[in-house]
Order: sequence, then structure tokens, then C-alpha cells
Amino acid sequence: ESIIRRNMLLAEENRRILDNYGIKAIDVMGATGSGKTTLIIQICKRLKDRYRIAVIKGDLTSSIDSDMILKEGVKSVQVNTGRECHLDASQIRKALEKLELSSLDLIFIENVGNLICPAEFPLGSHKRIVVISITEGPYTVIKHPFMFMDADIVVINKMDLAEAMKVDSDKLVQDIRSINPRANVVKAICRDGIGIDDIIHALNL
Amino acid sequence: ESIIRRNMLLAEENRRILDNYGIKAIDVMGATGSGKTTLIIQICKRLKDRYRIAVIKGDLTSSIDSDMILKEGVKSVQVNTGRECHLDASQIRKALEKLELSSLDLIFIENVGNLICPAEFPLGSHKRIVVISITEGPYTVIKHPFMFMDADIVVINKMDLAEAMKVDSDKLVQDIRSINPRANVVKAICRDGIGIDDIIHALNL
Ligand SMILES: Nc1nc2c(ncn2[C@@H]2O[C@H](COP(=O)(O)OP(=O)(O)OP(=O)(O)O)[C@@H](O)[C@H]2O)c(=O)[nH]1
Ligand SMILES: Nc1nc2c(ncn2[C@@H]2O[C@H](COP(=O)(O)OP(=O)(O)OP(=O)(O)O)[C@@H](O)[C@H]2O)c(=O)[nH]1
Ligand SMILES: [Mg+2]
Ligand SMILES: [Mg+2]
Repeated sequence: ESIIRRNMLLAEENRRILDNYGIKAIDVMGATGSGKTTLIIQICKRLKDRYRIAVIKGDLTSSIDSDMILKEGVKSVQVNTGRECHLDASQIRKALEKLELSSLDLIFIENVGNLICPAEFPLGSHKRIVVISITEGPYTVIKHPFMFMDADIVVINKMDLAEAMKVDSDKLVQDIRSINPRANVVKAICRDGIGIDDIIHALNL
Repeated sequence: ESIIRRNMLLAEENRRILDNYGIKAIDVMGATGSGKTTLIIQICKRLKDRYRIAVIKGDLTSSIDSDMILKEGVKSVQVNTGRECHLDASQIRKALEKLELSSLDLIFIENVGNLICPAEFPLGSHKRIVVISITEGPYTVIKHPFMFMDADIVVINKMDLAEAMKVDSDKLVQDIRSINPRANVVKAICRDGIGIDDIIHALNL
């Protein structure tokens, strides 16, 4: 599949650019509304005094997330993917050209809300966080094996709703471990800041 | 885009086959874990004495949903899409060939859990239901306009969690109406059977 191959080469170029500037890039992926933006904002609140941060956000349309991040005083670039269900490496390259890379340490790349397509299109990042929500039910991990295979950190979010959902979060942890034994799994309530320090620690930040 | 065009022709063929047998086919779409299977099972409980029903389910892998439906005494065909983020018309054609069409009145087609890709690939159905969950947050509709443009019914599910999520369901209804004024919107708690009769009524069943 030459589209996949071409994307991979562009992703490697992005990675070289980031490494030249000493910038760490972190993918944040997950289904629509799982808590990606909430997580990024919570991380930024804690880290923006120690690191110079920017966020690249992909959505089909609108600048809702990007505007929210700008309100936090964090640089943000919005990428609109139109009908494409994932960001690709060429879009990230263009976004990097809009940022002043010499003045950044850390870039979060929030992908389009989708648990399938982003797994096929690496962007050149150093780490990948996947955010699932307990509200998605018990089979989220089993049904989407490819998304979890390359995850460094998996966040099980909205744990405040675990009881109402009657979903066993320990079973979800097992499902993740059976696909990817080296993934760091953190149970969180991102909206309330619970679990954020563990995620920052897992990122070595 | 010749893949899209070819799919459209196959979808029209599927539609002719269904019409020849007098079978109504209903798409059920929505993000991962929004409540599609729960909705279908609740509808089947109420309708299986009046209609002969089958369900075609698409998932990347596994037969979890199909097995659940079979447990309800309803015929089910599982389609595994591999790395594809949506069902396509050729897969539905093969699934139809596995069913005894002369002994069916109604087919539900539950798509892969994804709010983007299925909108691009019509399957030949008569009606489309889109299930969103209040737990996905306030921007689900605005961020995915294409999915709602052709919806006949939109179900806002998991209303039992609306208060905990602090999401305004009336604003979601407005968002749907501004994209698609003719869509029938039903607030539901599928797990508890609330809203199901309204959905059945909206389907003219
Ligand atoms: N109950 C609960 N709600 C949460 C939590 N974290 C986030 N939310 C809510 O979930 C909704 C979606 O959160 P977002 O952070 O926008 O999710 P997202 O993954 O960025 O969504 P998209 O970018 O649109 O795919 C919002 O209403 C948040 O307030 C949590 O821990 N508990
Ligand atoms: N709280 C609550 N949970 C619900 C409701 N409806 C469904 N659920 C739960 O949500 C989870 C997912 O439901 P499913 O019906 O499997 O969702 P789905 O859309 O078929 O999921 P996929 O086919 O995997 O994309 C399950 O744990 C259900 O029990 C509801 O009205 N309220
Ligand atoms: Mg977001
Ligand atoms: Mg299902």
C-alpha cells in the first residue's frame, strides 16, 4: 500500500526534524469524546512552567479543541482533515512549519477522535498515549487490537462512571496487557485531575 | 474516487435484492460503544413476534456482538473487516447470500463502531439510525456533520448519565436539527428500554 509507505517516509522525516530541535512529540489518540483534550489541558496546567509546549489538533472540521487550548495560554495549531478519519504525516509537517520550533520543548498531537484509522498512519512522534473511556463498555480493547499494540500509555478515563456503567476496569487492564505487556495503564478521572501525575511520570516528564 | 463509485453501484444492487424479497434494511451507526447492539437487541425483543429479523454486524475482529444477538434467538451474520474502518456494499452482498432471504422481513446492519468512515460507504439500506452517547460530550454532532446529514433517526443514548456528564442534550438536538432538519431525534436509555418504542414508531414498524 504505497500511501502507507509514503506516509511512513514522511513520518521519519518529521521525527528527524523534531530530534534536530530537541523536541519530544507525544501522540494522543482515542475514540470521539474519550477525554483527549481534557487530558492534554490537565497535563499542560502542570507542565507549562517547566516546558515550552504546543498542541497540534486534528478534527474533520471546526477549531473547538484548538480554541480551548489557546484559552489555556498554550500555542495550538488546528488541522482540519475534511473527510479523512486520521491525521497524516504530511499534515504534521505543514503544522510544524507554522510553529517556532526553536522555542519549543514538547508537542502534543491530538488525533481525530477514532480508535481505528490513526493506528495505520504514524506521524513521527516519540510516544503514544491512547485514551479509552469506561463509558465505551467492556470490549473496547478486544475490538481494536491494532490501536493498543504500539501504545506506550493507555489511560482508562471517566472512572467516576465505572459503577454506573457496570464495566470491570481490571478486565480492561488485562485485555491491554494481553495485547501489549509493556504498556503503562493508568486509571483516571481526567476532568478532576485524577491520574494526571501518574501519566506525566509515565511520560518521563 | 472509483472505490466510492463502485461501492455505490454495489449498494444499489443490494437495495434491489432487498426490495425483490420485500425486506426492509436498517443501518445502525455510531461511535464505539455508543449502544448500537443494546438498541438492536431491545428492538428485537419487542418485534420478533411480528417480524422475522436478522442482524448483520461489522467489527474489525471477534464475534462478540453477533454471539450476543444469537443468544436472543435472532439470526446473525458476523462480518470481520480486518483493518477496514467500515462495512462496504460487497461485504453486505456476501452476508445476504448467507441468509435465507425468503424467510426474512427485516435486517439490521450494525456498522463498525466509528462516526466517520461509514458515512462514505452506503450499503443499500432503507433507513439509517445513528446512535450517539451523551458520554461522548457536547460536540459529537458538530464535529461529525457528514454522519448526521443522511440520518433518519438520531438516538441520544445513555441519558441516565447526562447529569454526571454535565452535557446539555437539548443543545445536541439543536445541533442535529441545524445539520438535518428532517431527522427524528430520540433521547434514550437503551439499556433500560427507555425510548425504544419511540424509535420503533419512528421506523414505521
Ligand atoms: N465524567 C467525566 N467526564 C469527563 C472526564 N474527562 C473528560 N470528560 C468529559 O468528556 C467530554 C469529552 O472530553 P474531551 O476531552 O473533549 O474528549 P476528546 O477525546 O478530546 O474528544 P474529541 O477531540 O472530540 O474526540 C467532555 O464533556 C469532558 O468534560 C472524566 O474523567 N469524567
Ligand atoms: N449507562 C448506560 N449504559 C448503556 C446504555 N446503553 C448501552 N449501555 C452500555 O454501553 C456499553 C456499550 O453498549 P453496546 O450496545 O455494546 O455498544 P455498541 O455501540 O454496540 O458498541 P460497538 O459495537 O462495540 O461499537 C455496554 O456496556 C452497554 O451495557 C445506557 O442507556 N446507559
Ligand atoms: Mg478533543
Ligand atoms: Mg455493538
